[in-house]
Amino acid sequence: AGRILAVANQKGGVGKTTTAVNVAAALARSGYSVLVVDFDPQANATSSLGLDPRVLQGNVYHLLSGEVQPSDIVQETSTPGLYLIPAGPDLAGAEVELVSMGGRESILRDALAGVEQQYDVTFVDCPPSLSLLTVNALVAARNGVLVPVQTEYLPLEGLSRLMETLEVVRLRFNRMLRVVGILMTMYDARTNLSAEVVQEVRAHFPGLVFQEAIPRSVRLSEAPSRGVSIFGHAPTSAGALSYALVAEELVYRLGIP
Amino acid sequence: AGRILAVANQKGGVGKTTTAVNVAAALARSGYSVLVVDFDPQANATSSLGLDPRVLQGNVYHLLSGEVQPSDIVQETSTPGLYLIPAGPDLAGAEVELVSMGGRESILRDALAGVEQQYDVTFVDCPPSLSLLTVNALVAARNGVLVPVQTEYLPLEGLSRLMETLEVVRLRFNRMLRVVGILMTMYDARTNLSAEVVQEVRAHFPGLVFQEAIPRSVRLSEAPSRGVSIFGHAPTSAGALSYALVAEELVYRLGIP
Ligand SMILES: Nc1ncnc2c1ncn2[C@@H]1O[C@H](COP(=O)(O)OP(=O)(O)OP(=O)(O)O)[C@@H](O)[C@H]1O
Ligand SMILES: Nc1ncnc2c1ncn2[C@@H]1O[C@H](COP(=O)(O)OP(=O)(O)OP(=O)(O)O)[C@@H](O)[C@H]1O
Ligand SMILES: [Mg+2]
Ligand SMILES: [Mg+2]
Repeated sequence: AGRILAVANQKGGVGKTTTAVNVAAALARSGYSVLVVDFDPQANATSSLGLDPRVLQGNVYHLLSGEVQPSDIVQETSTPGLYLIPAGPDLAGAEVELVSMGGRESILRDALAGVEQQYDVTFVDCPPSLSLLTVNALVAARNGVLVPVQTEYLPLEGLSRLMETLEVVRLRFNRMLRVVGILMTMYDARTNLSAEVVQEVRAHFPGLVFQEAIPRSVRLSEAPSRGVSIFGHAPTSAGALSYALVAEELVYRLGIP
Repeated sequence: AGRILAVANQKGGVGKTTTAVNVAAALARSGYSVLVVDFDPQANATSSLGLDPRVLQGNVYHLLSGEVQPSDIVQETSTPGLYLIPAGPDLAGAEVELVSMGGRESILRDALAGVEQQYDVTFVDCPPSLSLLTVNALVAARNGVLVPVQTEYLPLEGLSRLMETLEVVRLRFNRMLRVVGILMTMYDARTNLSAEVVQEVRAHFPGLVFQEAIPRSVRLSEAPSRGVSIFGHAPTSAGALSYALVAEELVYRLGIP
């Protein structure tokens, strides 16, 4: 059956959306059937894949309320084999609504029931917070969580807090939750800071850090403006090569045939 | 009386904390008495100013519940004239608790009553969300909001959504709310993307964008690891000069004598 992963880190701007979109695209290019679920009210994964969150009829918010099934709102993207469940502006209201519902932590898990039969890998892109939306994604993530960490000091500082939170969620809501891998992002070889942060994370979390670090590359920040992945925008760039290598290592870490 | 500003943008990693800390430090260096309120559960402003959020007794969470007065928990920093109301890990729980309280949008405003008599300028550093914590900061911001925008595509996309939200908050909770200025951050002169984004923002929001854009500079991302502002870490760097110019323009925009 297919794998479901959350892409999470409460620190903002560390490359969660960029990682979800481009690792998913790399897997789709190698023939896997892949789904991205945009679970951030900012809807950045939706626009990065070329869709306008304001005009789409159905989105993940309607999935939470049970109004629709996943297959009713799945969208195709410009990458063959890569599908999207979009976010919309109304998702911002879900946070407050979820608080007063019973079983509020597992609403997304139940709403996504069955997608693992249709897709080889599903990525849930999380907002920059440890809120109920992110907890829902962590509970839905049957196969674990991918943690992008920007190679700078403030993002590093938040990592141990995130690990503590993951442990709480694992004990209380999802025994299967584990960290599939920590991906170092926006690595700048010209600075000592990047190298120091990578060294520190590898020392603290042995075996968890992907071999490949994603370099800082303007091509990666340009791609969303064209609504395509890095492979559509700059297929021979350093960012494209790095994300392809990360996708290969992810397949190995997940034990996908 | 003193000014109170929120530093807000729901997009993650755009430089909210870096801006709050360094503009505040620049103003303190020119003789103003300045307060930073760390209203983000990540407590990045607290650690950027050299304090450990885990060991501090009182923090902004205790202020919300009325247990303490601001003067009970204010901390000095390594910059003379710059003071901090720290955040702590328990702030993460405030979001859910605030939802069910009456007058929930103005809890911070009431808790900070009187600080404008003691400080020339107060900055409230916001988390990356449009949640009740951020709404509280926007309601407390008697003199408006400073909006950092990273010079890239995804942050640009979120700006119009943020402006819509500010308008809703202004109409419903705080008639005085206005955008004091939009500050372009992490400007990279080597890429077309940065220049295009700046041009687009200036065209869309005439008169709102600070003259000075903050350059991308590794010195700015190193400073938090030493717990000092950019002026303490690298006083002659491009980042230090830029933040000093922004502080001067802010004084002008706020009409401070
Ligand atoms: N390796 C990279 N090199 C250069 N720019 C990058 C890289 N990865 C991401 N970016 C850019 O940095 C910004 C932040 O990345 P992204 O939006 O993916 O982070 P995020 O963690 O999803 O943010 P949020 O916390 O707001 O959800 C975006 O403008 C993106 O295009
Ligand atoms: N001009 C700059 N040049 C280089 N690095 C910067 C610059 N401004 C901020 N940074 C670094 O970029 C990262 C994001 O900045 P910062 O944490 O201030 O953003 P934020 O908007 O407060 O993030 P969050 O949304 O998580 O609160 C940090 O590692 C910071 O040190
Ligand atoms: Mg994102
Ligand atoms: Mg911050």
